[in-house]
Amino acid sequence: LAYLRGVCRHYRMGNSVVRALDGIDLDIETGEYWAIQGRSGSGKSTLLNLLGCLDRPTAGTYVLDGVDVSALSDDALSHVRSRSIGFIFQSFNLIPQLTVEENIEVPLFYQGVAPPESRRRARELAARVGLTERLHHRPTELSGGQQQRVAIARALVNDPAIVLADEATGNLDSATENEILAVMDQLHGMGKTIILVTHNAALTRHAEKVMVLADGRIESLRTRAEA
Amino acid sequence: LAYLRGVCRHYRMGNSVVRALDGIDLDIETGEYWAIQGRSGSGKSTLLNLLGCLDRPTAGTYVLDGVDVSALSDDALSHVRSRSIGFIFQSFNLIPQLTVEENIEVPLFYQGVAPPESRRRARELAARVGLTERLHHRPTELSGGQQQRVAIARALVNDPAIVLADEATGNLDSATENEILAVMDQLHGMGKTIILVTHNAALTRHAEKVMVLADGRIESLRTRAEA
Ligand SMILES: Nc1ncnc2c1ncn2[C@@H]1O[C@H](COP(=O)(O)OP(=O)(O)OP(=O)(O)O)[C@@H](O)[C@H]1O
Ligand SMILES: Nc1ncnc2c1ncn2[C@@H]1O[C@H](COP(=O)(O)OP(=O)(O)OP(=O)(O)O)[C@@H](O)[C@H]1O
Ligand SMILES: [Mg+2]
Ligand SMILES: [Mg+2]
Repeated sequence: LAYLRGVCRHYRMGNSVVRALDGIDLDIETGEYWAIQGRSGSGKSTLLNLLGCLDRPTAGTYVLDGVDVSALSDDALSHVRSRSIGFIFQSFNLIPQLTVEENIEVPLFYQGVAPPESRRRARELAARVGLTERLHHRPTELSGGQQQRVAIARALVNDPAIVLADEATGNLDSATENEILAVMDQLHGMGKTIILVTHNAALTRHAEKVMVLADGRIESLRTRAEA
Repeated sequence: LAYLRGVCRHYRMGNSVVRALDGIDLDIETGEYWAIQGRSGSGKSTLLNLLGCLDRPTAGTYVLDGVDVSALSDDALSHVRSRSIGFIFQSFNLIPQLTVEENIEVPLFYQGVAPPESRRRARELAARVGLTERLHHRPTELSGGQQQRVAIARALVNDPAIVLADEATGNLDSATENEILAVMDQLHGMGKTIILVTHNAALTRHAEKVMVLADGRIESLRTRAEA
């Protein structure tokens, strides 16, 4: 499905350079379930943003579905994203002026889906993450875990082939977290590729491949059979 | 130190009422270490905001240090807060235009502490949460866990008597989380009152009292000796 070769992401800060990613080589097959772990600041979000076409490498190659992503224009990149990638942000990125229902619905408009179909699908996803009773609340009228679940529902409403989740259960109690992980398992069972960044070691049980990052590099990578 | 009697917090939404807190009775002694758990949406942040004088009950009484908080003016409330309470928000609430160092320093200015003393103390707290190498970054140039640690450092820089932490380690790997919990234990050892909202059951080991909320009410409350 995708591969990275020598991928780097640097930030210049005055006279120094922050090497958020410092040489990543990776192969991802369609339908795999990955867990990415590592210390705070080790590069997990940076890697996920690159995989999700939200950012570009400063060096190296990223090929997705046979296309060299670094060669694409911003418009083409945005098109790839909205069509095949569902991204759950570590900081949610909900639109404050829209209700829960409207926030979930937004990605469908980009795909030319309109009411009543878009509204029906948004409500279906809201039900799946337990938010039916909050459809008309705005993000500031929700608890932290409820906001996180809106972000999850929105990422899934387009039925994306690839789901990238950046610590998507960090604000959830374990019962609710298990419900979300069951949704991820379901999606995986439907053939989707799942990549979860998580600090919770227990979540790696659901994954086939577990990668640990340290200082912008891959420290270890194991397949569950060996785990 | 504090007690709550019949505390309620309601929100009117059109024709319905959301009962975020629905009758809380609670006694908190100085120097205790509490853990608050419960499902997403059960009222934890709402309770913490009330305890931290960031919000007022719609009904009931909250007495802190012998003072009926509901009787205080906004100014007086704000004064109580900045002097004795350190609050770590679930969504961090950092100031985007300020650097890490400046963000940590802000509460000191309200207490009339100025550079070089304020700068020295901000750097001391930054070191304690492992952010010495990020002092001049702005929040958008930090990882999620680094932002969370700035929020922690800022809450502690005033040496508050009461520390209220709303899921303050949800974005941290377990090694970093343990470092933060060691800081909390240290503060508790100095006689401070600690109240942690957490989804991580393992964290309740550090607490003397563990409360579980459900639907805005206290479902259970146990003291560690019985645990
Ligand atoms: N401004 C508001 N208007 C209406 N309802 C609100 C508002 N703020 C919070 N709520 C509701 O109050 C309830 C309690 O919210 P609270 O933030 O205390 O939950 P929580 O236990 O902290 O959840 P989480 O674990 O997800 O952070 C939630 O159901 C939420 O939807
Ligand atoms: N715009 C930026 N400018 C400078 N440095 C940055 C910028 N964005 C991120 N960084 C740095 O890049 C490193 C990796 O960040 P990243 O967000 O990928 O970490 P992470 O593994 O997701 O951490 P966490 O677990 O805390 O979320 C961090 O040390 C961070 O300070
Ligand atoms: Mg991150
Ligand atoms: Mg909360």
